[in-house]
Amino acid sequence: QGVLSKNDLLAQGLRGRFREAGVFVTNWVSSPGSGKTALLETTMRQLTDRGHKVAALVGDLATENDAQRLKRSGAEVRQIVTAGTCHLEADMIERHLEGWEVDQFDFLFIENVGNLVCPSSYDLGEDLRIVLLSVTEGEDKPLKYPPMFHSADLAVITKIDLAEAVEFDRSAAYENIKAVGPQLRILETSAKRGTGLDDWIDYLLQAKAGTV
Amino acid sequence: QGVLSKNDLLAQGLRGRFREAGVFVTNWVSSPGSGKTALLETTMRQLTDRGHKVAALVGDLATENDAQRLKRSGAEVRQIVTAGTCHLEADMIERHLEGWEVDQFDFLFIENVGNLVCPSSYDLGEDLRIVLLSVTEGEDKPLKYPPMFHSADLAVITKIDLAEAVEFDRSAAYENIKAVGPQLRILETSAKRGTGLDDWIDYLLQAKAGTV
Ligand SMILES: Nc1nc2c(ncn2[C@@H]2O[C@H](COP(=O)(O)OP(=O)(O)OP(=O)(O)O)[C@@H](O)[C@H]2O)c(=O)[nH]1
Ligand SMILES: Nc1nc2c(ncn2[C@@H]2O[C@H](COP(=O)(O)OP(=O)(O)OP(=O)(O)O)[C@@H](O)[C@H]2O)c(=O)[nH]1
Ligand SMILES: [Mg+2]
Ligand SMILES: [Mg+2]
Ligand SMILES: [Zn+2]
Ligand SMILES: [Zn+2]
Repeated sequence: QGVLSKNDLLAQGLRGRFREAGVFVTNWVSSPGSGKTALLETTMRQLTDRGHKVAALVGDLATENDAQRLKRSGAEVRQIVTAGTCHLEADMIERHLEGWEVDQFDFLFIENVGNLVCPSSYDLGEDLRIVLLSVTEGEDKPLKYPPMFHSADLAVITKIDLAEAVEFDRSAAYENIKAVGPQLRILETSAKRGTGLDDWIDYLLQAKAGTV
Repeated sequence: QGVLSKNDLLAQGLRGRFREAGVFVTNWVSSPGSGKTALLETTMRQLTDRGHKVAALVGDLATENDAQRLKRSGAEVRQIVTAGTCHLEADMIERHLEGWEVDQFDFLFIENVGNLVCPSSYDLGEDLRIVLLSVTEGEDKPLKYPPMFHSADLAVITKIDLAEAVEFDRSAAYENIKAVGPQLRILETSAKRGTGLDDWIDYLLQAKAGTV
C-alpha cells in the first residue's frame, strides 16, 4: 500500500480525534458556484433549530464572504483563507480547530474551496465526502472530473428549481454519476425553495447514527 | 524579477513561435460548466464560415467529449487528456502541436481545464486570456477567486439567457469584476441564443488586428 502522505497521516489523526469527540464531520466539494454555501446555510439553520450543536469551517482563496453567510444560521463558523492554495488540507483544518472544544459539537461541516479537481486528493478526516453538482453545469461533468465523483460518498444535485429552465437531462446525469461513482447515493435539492431538504437532513441524521 | 519558471520559459518560446506564425492564440479559463465549449463551438463555426482557418486544443482530466463537440464546428481540434493535472501547461501545448503546421492557422483556441484557481499561474504563450463567468455561479465569484480575474484580459459573462431565471445582479457582477480585474474588458453572451455573439467576434477580430 505504501507510506501515507504527510497529509493523510494528519488526516487519520483528525479522524481519530473526531470519532473520540463524537462529532460527525462532512467535507463538501464542488465547482465554484454549485451551491455549497447556500445548502450548508439552510442545513445548519435547520439542525440548530432542532437543538443540535453545529460548527463549520469554510475554505476560500480570499474573503470571509462564505463564513459571513454561514454565520446567519446561528452556528459557530470560521473562515480559512488559503491565499492561493486550491484545496483544503488536513493541517489547515487542525490549525483552525485550535480553541474549539470539538466534543461540544454534534456536526462539523467543512466547505472546501470551489474546485472539482484538487480537493479529491486530500483527506481531511471526514466521515462523509459530499460532492455537489448543479443542474446548470452540464450532465457530463461526472465523466470529465472522475476523481471527485469516485472518491465521494454522496452526490447532491443542486438548484433543481432551475431544471426546466436549463432543460436538465436527469437520466443522463444519473447515468454519468453512477458510471464514475457507483458507490454514490444521490439526492436532489433546491436550497432556494427547500425542495429535498427533509430527505437530505434525514439522510444526514441517519449517517451520523450509523444507520444509513 | 527573478528566474522564470520552466513553464514560463517554454511559454515565452511558444509566444515567439505563435507571433512568427501569425496565429492569434487565446486561453479560455473558467469554472467547470461555465460554457467555454458551447461558446467556443459557435465562435469557431462562425470564423470558419467567414473563411478563417481555425484550430483548437482542449484540456480535460478525462474523455474526448469537448474535442468531439468542438469538431462539429469544422475546425481542426485535438483533445489533451491530463489524467489528473488540474490545469494545462506550456509543455502539454507544445507536445500537442506536433504535426500541425501552425502558420496555416489564423486562430488557435485553447480551452483550459475547468478550474477557477490553478490555470491562472500557467502562461501558455497566449495573446489573450479570457475568463468566463456564468450568470448561474454567483456575483461574488470574482472576489473569491481573484488571481484568475487579475491575470485575464477579457471577461465574458455567459448564459445571459438565464439572467432573469436566476435573478442575476448585473451591477454587482460588474462591480466585483472591476474590483479584482480593473484591466478587464467585459462582454456578455448567450451561446444558446446567439446574444452578444457579433460584438464578441468583432472584438476578437480587432484583438487579432491589434486595433482593440
Ligand atoms: N436558483 C437557485 N440558485 C441557487 C441555489 N443554491 C444556490 N444558488 C445560487 O447559486 C450561486 C452560488 O451559490 P453558492 O452557495 O455561493 O455556491 P458555492 O458552491 O458555495 O460557491 P463557492 O463557495 O465559491 O465554490 C448563488 O448566486 C446562489 O444564490 C438553488 O437551490 N437554486
Ligand atoms: N442556457 C444556457 N446554457 C448554456 C449556455 N452555454 C452553455 N450552456 C450549458 O451549460 C452547460 C455547460 O456548458 P459547457 O460548454 O460544457 O461548459 P464548459 O465551461 O466547457 O465546461 P468544462 O469544459 O467542463 O469546464 C451545458 O449543459 C451547456 O448546454 C448558454 O448560453 N445558455
Ligand atoms: Mg461557498
Ligand atoms: Mg468544456
Ligand atoms: Zn490544486
Ligand atoms: Zn492545481
